[in-house]
Amino acid sequence: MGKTIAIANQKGGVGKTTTAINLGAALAAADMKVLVVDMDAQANCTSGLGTSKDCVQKSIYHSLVLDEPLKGIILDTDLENLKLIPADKNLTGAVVELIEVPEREFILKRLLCHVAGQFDFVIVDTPPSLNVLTLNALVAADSVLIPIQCEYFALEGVTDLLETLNRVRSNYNPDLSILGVVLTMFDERTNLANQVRADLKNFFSGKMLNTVIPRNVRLAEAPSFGKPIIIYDIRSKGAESYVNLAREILNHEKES
Amino acid sequence: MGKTIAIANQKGGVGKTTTAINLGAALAAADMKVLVVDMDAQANCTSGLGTSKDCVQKSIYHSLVLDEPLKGIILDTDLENLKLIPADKNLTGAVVELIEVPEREFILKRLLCHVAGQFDFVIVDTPPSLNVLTLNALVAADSVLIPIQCEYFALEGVTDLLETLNRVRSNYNPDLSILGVVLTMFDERTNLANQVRADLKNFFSGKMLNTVIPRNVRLAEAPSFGKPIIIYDIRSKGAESYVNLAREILNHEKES
Ligand SMILES: Nc1ncnc2c1ncn2[C@@H]1O[C@H](COP(=O)(O)OP(=O)(O)OP(=O)(O)O)[C@@H](O)[C@H]1O
Ligand SMILES: Nc1ncnc2c1ncn2[C@@H]1O[C@H](COP(=O)(O)OP(=O)(O)OP(=O)(O)O)[C@@H](O)[C@H]1O
Ligand SMILES: [Mg+2]
Ligand SMILES: [Mg+2]
Repeated sequence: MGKTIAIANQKGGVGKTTTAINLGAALAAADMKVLVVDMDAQANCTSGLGTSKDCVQKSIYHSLVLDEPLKGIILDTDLENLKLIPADKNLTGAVVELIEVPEREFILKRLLCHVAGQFDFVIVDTPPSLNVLTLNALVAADSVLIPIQCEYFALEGVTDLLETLNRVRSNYNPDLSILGVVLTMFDERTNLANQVRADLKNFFSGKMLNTVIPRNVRLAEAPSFGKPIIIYDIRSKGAESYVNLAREILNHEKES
Repeated sequence: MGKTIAIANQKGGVGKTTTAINLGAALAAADMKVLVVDMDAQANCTSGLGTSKDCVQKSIYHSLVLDEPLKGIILDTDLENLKLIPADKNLTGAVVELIEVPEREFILKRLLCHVAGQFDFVIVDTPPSLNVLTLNALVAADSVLIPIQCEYFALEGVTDLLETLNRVRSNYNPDLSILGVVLTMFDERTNLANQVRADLKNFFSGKMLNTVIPRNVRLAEAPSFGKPIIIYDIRSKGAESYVNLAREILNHEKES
C-alpha cells in the first residue's frame, strides 16, 4: 500500500511545485510507481510535467466536485512509472462549490482509496493557501513534506502551518506525521540563508532533512520544456539534489 | 482624492508584499501621504512594516467581517507619511465567512471611501490567490500593479490574471486600469530571465514599466528588521530600484 505525501506551505513561491514534480520524477526513476496529484488551480505541476492546459479534459476538479472516478483522469508523463492527475482553473471555484458538501475535507482521501494501491507513492501538490483544497491534501496524506525558502517571510508562516497541522490531526487525520522540512533555493553565500537555516534547525530539531536544494537556474528552466529536471538536465545540481532527496525519503520509509 | 493601487498576482512569491512595502515607503519619502492595506492572512506586509503579530488588536478582518470602522485600526509606521491597516490570521476564515454577505466584493471599496481622502495613495497587498479578498482589492482599486518574476510558472499565470481583471471590469469596477507590470527579482545574467522578459514585452507591449527590480538580498533581509529598504539600507540596489519605481509611478500619475 503506497504512501501519500502532501507537499504544503501556505507561503507562496517556496518550491512546492518544483518539489512535487522533481521528487516524483526521482522516485519514479528509482523504480517506484508514483502518482502526482495537482490540487492547485494554477496547474503548474500539470504543465511542469508536460501536459498543456488545453489538453486537460478532466481534472481533479471533476472528481472532487462532480464525482468523476479518478481512474478516468490519470494521465501518462515522460516517465513510465510516473502518472499525473492534472488540475485546471476550475479549481478556483471549488473552494466555494464545496462549502455545503458534508465532510468536504475527506473527498480526496476517499477518491485516492480506489487508486492508491497501484502506487508506491502518491505526491500531492497544494496551492499557497490553507483552504479546503490544501485541507483535503492534508487529510488524505500519511505525511507532509514542508519546503521552506530560507528567508524571513517564509520563516514567519511556519507557526501558522504547524497550527493547521495540529488542527488536522485532532479533527480529521490523527496519523498525519511530518515527513520533514526541506530547504529550497538555498544560497549558502548569503548570511540570511545561513541564519534562517540555523533558526529552522532550532525550531524543527530532528525534522530537518539532510538534503538541501540549492538555487539552480536549471530547475527554473525545466518547466518551460515540460520536463522534470532529471530529464531536462541530469548533470545539474538541481537534479543531483532531488535524487538525493528521493534517496533520503526512501531510506526514511524503509526505517519506519 | 487619492489613488488606490492593488498589487496583485495569484502566483506565489513574486514580490507582491516586497513591492507594497517598498513602493509605499518610497512614495511616503517623496512626501506623499500613503496608506498600505494588508489583505493577506500571512500578514507579511504588517510585519515587514514593523508591527509584530502580537501587537495587532484589530485588523482589516474586523472591518471586513465585523463592520469596525477603518479609522480605529490605522497604525503608524517608521515613516511619518506612511500608515498601515494590518492583517491577521483571522483572514483565513474570511473567505468562508463572507460567502453569504450580499455585495461582498464591495466591502473594502466602501470602507476605504471614509479614509481615502486623507491619502495621496492607498496601496493594497493581496494574497497569492484569486479569492474574495483579492477581488475586494481589485474592486476597490483605481489601478492594478502586477509584479512578475521572470520565470516560466509566473508567465503561465498571467492569462488567468488578465481574465480575472476583465471579469472584475465587466461586473464590478469598469474603470479598473492596469498601472503596469513590474519585473521583480530580475537576474540579467540568466537566459531564462531575459527570454521571459522578451515574452512579457510582446504580451504586454506598452504596459511594462521601465523600472526593473533586481534580485538583491538586502530586500530579503529588511523584513526581518521590520523596516522598508529605504530605512534598512538606502545605498542598496533594492532601495534605488524602488525609489525609481515610485518616481516612475508619480510621473505616470501626473500625465494621466
Ligand atoms: N531550487 C531552485 N532553484 C531555482 N529556482 C527554483 C528552485 N525551486 C523553484 N524554483 C523556481 O522558483 C519559482 C517558485 O517555485 P515553485 O513555483 O515551485 O513554488 P511554489 O511554492 O509551488 O509556488 P506557489 O506558491 O505559487 O504554488 C518557480 O519559478 C520555480 O521554477
Ligand atoms: N528583488 C528581490 N530580491 C531578493 N529577494 C526578494 C526580492 N523581492 C522579494 N524578495 C524575497 O522573495 C520572497 C518573496 O517575496 P514576497 O514575499 O514579497 O512575494 P509575495 O508575492 O508577496 O509572496 P506571497 O505570494 O506569499 O504573498 C521574500 O522572502 C522576499 O523577501
Ligand atoms: Mg506551486
Ligand atoms: Mg505576500
